[in-house]
Amino acid sequence: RTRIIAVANQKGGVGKTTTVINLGACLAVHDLEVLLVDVDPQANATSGLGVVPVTGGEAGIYTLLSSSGEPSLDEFVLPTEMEGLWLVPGSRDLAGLEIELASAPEREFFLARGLTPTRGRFDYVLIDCPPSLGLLTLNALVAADEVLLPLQSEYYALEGLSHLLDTIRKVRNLWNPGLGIHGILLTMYDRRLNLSREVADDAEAHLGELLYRTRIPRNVRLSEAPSYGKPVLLYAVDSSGAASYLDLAREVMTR
Amino acid sequence: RTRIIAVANQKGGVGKTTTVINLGACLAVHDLEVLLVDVDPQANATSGLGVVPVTGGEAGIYTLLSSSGEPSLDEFVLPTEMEGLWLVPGSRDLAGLEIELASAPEREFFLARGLTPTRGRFDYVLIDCPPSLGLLTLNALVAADEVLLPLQSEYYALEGLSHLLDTIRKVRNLWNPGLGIHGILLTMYDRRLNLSREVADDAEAHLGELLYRTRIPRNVRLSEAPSYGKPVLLYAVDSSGAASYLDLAREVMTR
Ligand SMILES: Nc1ncnc2c1ncn2[C@@H]1O[C@H](COP(=O)(O)OP(=O)(O)OP(=O)(O)O)[C@@H](O)[C@H]1O
Ligand SMILES: Nc1ncnc2c1ncn2[C@@H]1O[C@H](COP(=O)(O)OP(=O)(O)OP(=O)(O)O)[C@@H](O)[C@H]1O
Ligand SMILES: [Mg+2]
Ligand SMILES: [Mg+2]
Repeated sequence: RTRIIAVANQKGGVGKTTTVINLGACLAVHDLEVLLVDVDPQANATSGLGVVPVTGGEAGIYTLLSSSGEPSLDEFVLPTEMEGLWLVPGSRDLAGLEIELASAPEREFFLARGLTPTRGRFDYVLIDCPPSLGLLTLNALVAADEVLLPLQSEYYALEGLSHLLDTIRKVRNLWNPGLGIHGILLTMYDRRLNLSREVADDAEAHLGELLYRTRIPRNVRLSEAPSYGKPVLLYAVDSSGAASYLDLAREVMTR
Repeated sequence: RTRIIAVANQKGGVGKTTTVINLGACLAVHDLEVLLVDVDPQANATSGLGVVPVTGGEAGIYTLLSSSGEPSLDEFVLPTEMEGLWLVPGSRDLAGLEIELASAPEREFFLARGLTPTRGRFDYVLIDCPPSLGLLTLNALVAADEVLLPLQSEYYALEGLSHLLDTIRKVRNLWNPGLGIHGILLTMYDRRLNLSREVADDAEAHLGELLYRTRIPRNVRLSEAPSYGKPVLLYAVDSSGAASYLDLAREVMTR
């Protein structure tokens, strides 16, 4: 009954972190228990919620990934300002992990093992991935039941999609046969721009029902909210950004 | 007399590729010889110029990085549509290189060795980096004389800057004592938005003269141009995007 969803795209700046924080908050507000897991060394999902990323031996994603036994979840999970929204904080130290784990056996399974205790305890687990298809994102794809792909309404974003879909197929064949695509989310959509409409039309034509009906508009409140350490629901509840992530949460719950 | 400049920032989507292509074109149009080197596995700088990224054994960045002897530059450099603008095309295969080179001796120096023949042949070499601080970006920082840091006018972008500056300092101490910061470039600046102005004020206060006077405005022509495989100078010469990169080129030439 727990759905683990990796939010991934190797293209940078497409709205992965913004989606993890705000979809997470909009799910939690429907009386669900939601865990956010920050697997990006930038630790933006962590600081975007007003939490200081961990370093050194402090419990967090780095210790979760590098510990050999099955960790006790209570050590790694922090509450946030919102009822029902929890966080495994990120860490800059993750940047070194790619090289450290490069030759470890079963290096793709560290996160899957670490998240086992979340099953039955949370309704949704959302994993924020870094902008690459390296070992950290692979770990997220192996640990996940499904992938949510943010697709910025721009040319380069559409171009990179086939590489990401190839990688998902590879992970399914090699390590995680049950991995599905939860959906593809158009982000920073501006209906006044030809480019936005062209990318949306292209995506509709090629991706069909994989595409969520909800499109996230470009909305400055979404980019202001992290500087206050809050999801947009708490920062600007009347904004189009908050409304669109509430729509997305309803769509995610009914899929 | 050749200046090798790495355009780097681990934050995704801040305008690294857009800056490499458009600053490159605006320098070339001043009768300079400019080489663009695409070190990002996404190969956006390559496709943004209408060139198909290379795969397999075809000559390009992958063979340049993985060859042991000093390569002959003519094998790797392609002309572009613009006089004086040349390209070492990128490749998806680079994604695997991080793991392949992880245990190679002197793994940080492969690009520096490969770019030696550019000295004296080009006025500027601009290196497009992926959104990470892994081995590919390290190679670019070791090969470069200077770094140009695009800084998106957003909260997360400002947050990540200290990590990037730490990394540059580390590279200077360990592998490339001459590495300097050419400048920090505000991108996607929208003076109508409080957030943009706040980030700009913050950057001015903390970074002072490292900041270029030129600010790149948010301009849709910049994001349309890559779908036509052209720098914005050839796609929409009268746009604010083209004007701002021409200003930047003049500022870069006089620094
Ligand atoms: N719909 C939106 N409207 C306006 N700004 C947005 C929107 N979504 C995200 N942003 C802003 O755009 C920038 C990029 O978004 P975000 O950091 O979430 O992308 P990302 O894919 O997580 O980036 P990275 O690849 O670096 O991890 C951020 O500054 C964010 O605040
Ligand atoms: N000044 C600008 N105005 C409008 N759009 C821009 C501007 N600069 C870049 N863009 C667009 O924003 C997106 C991100 O820019 P770009 O791809 O150059 O960033 P990047 O840092 O190279 O990304 P990555 O981290 O994925 O390599 C692209 O779709 C690009 O076309
Ligand atoms: Mg992110
Ligand atoms: Mg790029």
